[in-house]
Amino acid sequence: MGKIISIANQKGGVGKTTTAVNLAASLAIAERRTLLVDLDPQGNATSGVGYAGDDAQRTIYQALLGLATPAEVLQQTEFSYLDIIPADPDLIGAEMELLHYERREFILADRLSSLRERYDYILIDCSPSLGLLTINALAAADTILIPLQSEYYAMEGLGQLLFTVRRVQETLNPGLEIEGILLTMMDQRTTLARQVEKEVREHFGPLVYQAVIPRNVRLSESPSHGKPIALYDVSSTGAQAYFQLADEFMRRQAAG
Amino acid sequence: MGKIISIANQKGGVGKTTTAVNLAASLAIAERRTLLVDLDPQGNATSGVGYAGDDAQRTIYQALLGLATPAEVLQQTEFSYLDIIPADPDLIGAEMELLHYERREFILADRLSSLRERYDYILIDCSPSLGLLTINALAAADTILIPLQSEYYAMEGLGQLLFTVRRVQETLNPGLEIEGILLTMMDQRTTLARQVEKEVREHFGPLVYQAVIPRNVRLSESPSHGKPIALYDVSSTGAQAYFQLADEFMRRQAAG
Ligand SMILES: Nc1ncnc2c1ncn2[C@@H]1O[C@H](COP(=O)(O)OP(=O)(O)OP(=O)(O)O)[C@@H](O)[C@H]1O
Ligand SMILES: Nc1ncnc2c1ncn2[C@@H]1O[C@H](COP(=O)(O)OP(=O)(O)OP(=O)(O)O)[C@@H](O)[C@H]1O
Ligand SMILES: [Mg+2]
Ligand SMILES: [Mg+2]
Repeated sequence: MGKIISIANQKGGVGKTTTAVNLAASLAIAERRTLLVDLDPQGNATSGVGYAGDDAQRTIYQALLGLATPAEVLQQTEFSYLDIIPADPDLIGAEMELLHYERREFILADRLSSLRERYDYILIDCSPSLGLLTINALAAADTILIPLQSEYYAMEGLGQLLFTVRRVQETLNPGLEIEGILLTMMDQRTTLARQVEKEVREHFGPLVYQAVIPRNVRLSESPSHGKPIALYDVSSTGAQAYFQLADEFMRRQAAG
Repeated sequence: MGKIISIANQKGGVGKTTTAVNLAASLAIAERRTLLVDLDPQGNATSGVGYAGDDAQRTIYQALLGLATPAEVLQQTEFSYLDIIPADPDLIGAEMELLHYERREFILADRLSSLRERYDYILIDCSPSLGLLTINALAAADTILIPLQSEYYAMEGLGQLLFTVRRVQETLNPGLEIEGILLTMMDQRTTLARQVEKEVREHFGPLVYQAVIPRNVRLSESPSHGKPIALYDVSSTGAQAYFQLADEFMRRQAAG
């Protein structure tokens, strides 16, 4: 029974897509059957795995509005254990259109339920907002993985995100848990980053992954080649950090 | 007659707030009467100028919904030529609420029209989305200032943003122009950043500011002290770059 994990944080540019793409690729390398769902109209996760977007009729937009089944819109990637449901700019309109649906917060949950059997993990890359699409992702998810940039504005937003998670637990999805908090773009040389790490570990304890993603230019270069870091530069500190994250993530699943 | 400039880009974390806060502060130092409007529920611009948010009844949310006049919600800052209309998390609900209004794209334009006389510049900090709040900002604005991170995903989003700007020009605000494109978080050492700068200048020519904002840790430290960079560390490369931007911005106004 596949586990659904939403990678979310309404603060922009904190490494949601980079984490979704590279954790998904690392899990696929470990032969876990993985589906990556791009729920952001920017479509960054879609291009991050090298999907050229040649078929605008087979995206998450069609699946959400019931124009196609999820099985019809999922596509293969270069990794045999990784599929993707791509996004395209049509998704911008989806938020307004979904407002008129019954059970508008559960549309994604309903659509993904038929795919759970096929995968070990379904990762959802969210856009930087707390609108209806992200609420759909939180209502559908078993857990939320929170990428956290070690910066002041990012810390400020964490409270708002946790408040939203609690509200979703109370009203839409009582089983939603926090998968973990991942420190991203960490530059150990700066006092700010070290202060943030100390505060976050003190406050959230074991929820925070031991694995920390360093700032590494190879991570920002790899999307321009349409490849996850494992294919672009496997020896980079970025690739090693995401392998470490995948290991820790899988160990936590085993521990239950 | 005050000029309204929206600082927008749906890509997250590209330096919208950092630009809004520090351009506004630099203009205030040059004794231009400036108003900063925080239109992002994250409220980063609000805390970036050190506003403690002690009055939840006097925010942009009240002004948008007509619960208070704009003049009642604007607040003073440490700079005598800079006022702010703060944001708070209530704003998350505003997008859904505004959907039911007549002229729902023009609510902000209508509210700000009474303030135009009082200021030389009104800067609007937008959230990382192309939802109704950002559409309101584009419908109200004379121009849009686009912070652009020199990264692949940010470049990918530029096309979508320009498409949206064209649609707003055709349907809501024919007078909307591009104020300029600002390269942010520029790390001259990386090939990716140099490539992006070369491409952007070739493609957009004089629209791109000569001033380029370097990656500078002092810029990310200053919000934790609730101060724009000019007050936090005036000698930093970040402060100097935003002074240079303000100069170039003012020279462009004079040139018309
Ligand atoms: N560890 C890292 N080191 C260096 N660059 C990184 C790292 N992680 C992400 N980046 C780059 O930083 C930018 C922001 O990351 P990313 O797009 O993954 O964040 P996001 O949270 O998905 O953004 P959005 O809020 O727009 O969806 C991207 O250009 C990405 O390539
Ligand atoms: N030139 C710079 N050098 C170093 N850090 C920077 C620079 N500009 C911005 N930052 C930091 O990078 C992060 C992202 O910047 P900022 O929050 O201004 O972007 P944004 O586009 O407003 O994000 P959002 O999409 O969430 O609104 C912040 O933590 C900020 O302090
Ligand atoms: Mg993203
Ligand atoms: Mg911002």
